[in-house]
Amino acid sequence: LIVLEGIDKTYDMGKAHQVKALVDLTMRVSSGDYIAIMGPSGSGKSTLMNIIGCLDTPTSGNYIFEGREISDCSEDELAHIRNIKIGFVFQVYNLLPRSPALANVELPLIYSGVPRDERKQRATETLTAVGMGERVKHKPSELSGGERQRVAIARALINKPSIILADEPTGNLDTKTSGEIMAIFDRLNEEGNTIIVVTHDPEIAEHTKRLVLLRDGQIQSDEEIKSR
Amino acid sequence: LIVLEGIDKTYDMGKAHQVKALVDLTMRVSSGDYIAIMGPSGSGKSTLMNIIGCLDTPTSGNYIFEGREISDCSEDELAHIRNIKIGFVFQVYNLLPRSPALANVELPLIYSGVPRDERKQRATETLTAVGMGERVKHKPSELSGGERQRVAIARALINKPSIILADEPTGNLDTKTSGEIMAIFDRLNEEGNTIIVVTHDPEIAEHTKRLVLLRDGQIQSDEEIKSR
Ligand SMILES: Nc1ncnc2c1ncn2[C@@H]1O[C@H](COP(=O)(O)OP(=O)(O)OP(=O)(O)O)[C@@H](O)[C@H]1O
Ligand SMILES: Nc1ncnc2c1ncn2[C@@H]1O[C@H](COP(=O)(O)OP(=O)(O)OP(=O)(O)O)[C@@H](O)[C@H]1O
Ligand SMILES: [Mg+2]
Ligand SMILES: [Mg+2]
Repeated sequence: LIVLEGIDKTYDMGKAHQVKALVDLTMRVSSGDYIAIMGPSGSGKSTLMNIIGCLDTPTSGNYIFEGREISDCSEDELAHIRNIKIGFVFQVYNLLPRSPALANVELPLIYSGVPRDERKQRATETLTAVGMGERVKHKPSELSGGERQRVAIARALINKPSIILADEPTGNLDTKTSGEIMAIFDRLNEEGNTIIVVTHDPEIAEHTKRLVLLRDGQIQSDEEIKSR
Repeated sequence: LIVLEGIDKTYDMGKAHQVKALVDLTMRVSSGDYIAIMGPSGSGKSTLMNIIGCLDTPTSGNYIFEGREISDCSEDELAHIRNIKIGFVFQVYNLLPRSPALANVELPLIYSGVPRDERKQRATETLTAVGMGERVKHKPSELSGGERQRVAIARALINKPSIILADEPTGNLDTKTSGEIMAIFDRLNEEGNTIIVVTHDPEIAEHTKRLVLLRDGQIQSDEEIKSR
């Protein structure tokens, strides 16, 4: 489904000072994989997720998505991948600050041309599924940290994407609410969807089937999780 | 040191719909306390921290800080409390987006009138203490989630406040880096400072001496942690 080969991502900070966020990274993802990515703060996890999600481009290396090299894709093809095929839960939520939760979750459905009444109904259902049914009218500034995180999760799932990329989706959630979110991801994976979760929490990683460890921009290990 | 009595915080969402974020909350904090606040997402933890930190005012109830009722304080007195007496680590970091990490951490020292060279030196030392010595020139958008969190922590500590309020300071940090941050907080508490940490992680709470559990805006329990 996804092949990353020899991916480098380097930032130039001027005056010969470079940050190598990813170094010669190679990784394959098959359809239906359920992967946890862990590693120290600053090790390159979000950078990797942004490249997989076609939100950022590598400095060098190949990214082949469903058999197609991403750097050859048109802007329309990339927009389709980002908005329809992939659902992305950002580490920093990225919600529209002046829109209520409901409008934020409806946004991807506007892109895919769903009519207004159906949009409102599906957005309400998805918000309810993540425990946010009582907060649909609140703007992001009127929500707690964990509530904003759940709105971001609902928005990522609403277009029923077959690939879900979640960058620390439970960082601001208590244990019970984390468990509810992971139950949603577990069920989506059982239904055949591909899920990649960045997490710092080993208990979250235990829901997945494969653990990729990053360190200093490189893959330290990439192993099946045997305890399941 | 701090007395909260009968604190209510209610948001009016129009059309007779109210959110009661805090309900009749009473709590005392003594100098040198080391408190963890836990509770479900949306239970009122950040709202409580914002009131303790004088960043928000209760709808009703009393807040007595060092013997003085906060609602009687002048704007200057409040600014002194917020900037000198209290160090606040926000759940959403609140860094200046166009300033590098160093300038962000220097900001409280500008408020307290520290000269330029000393500011730069102290900010560099504090950033190094939280593992960010290599990233002092990066702006927030050029930092990872956990790196931004650590810049926010450095900024909260730089004025050597005697009261530290940290709202989920390790939510985006790996286990090792979390341990380094908690070691800093442990040491500051041993030196006599008062520390209140909101967390979803029981391992973080184990560093503290007292656990306050919130649920639906009310204190469910307030107990010493005996395992230490
Ligand atoms: N725009 C940028 N310019 C320069 N350096 C950057 C930029 N963006 C990220 N970095 C650096 O790249 C490294 C990797 O960042 P990344 O966000 O991928 O880390 P991460 O593994 O997600 O960390 P965390 O667990 O803290 O979220 C970090 O050290 C960061 O400072
Ligand atoms: N400005 C506001 N207007 C309306 N409701 C609000 C506002 N700010 C917060 N709330 C509501 O108040 C409740 C408590 O919010 P708070 O941020 O204190 O929760 P929290 O315990 O910190 O949660 P988390 O663990 O998710 O950060 C939430 O249910 C939230 O929706
Ligand atoms: Mg990250
Ligand atoms: Mg909060």
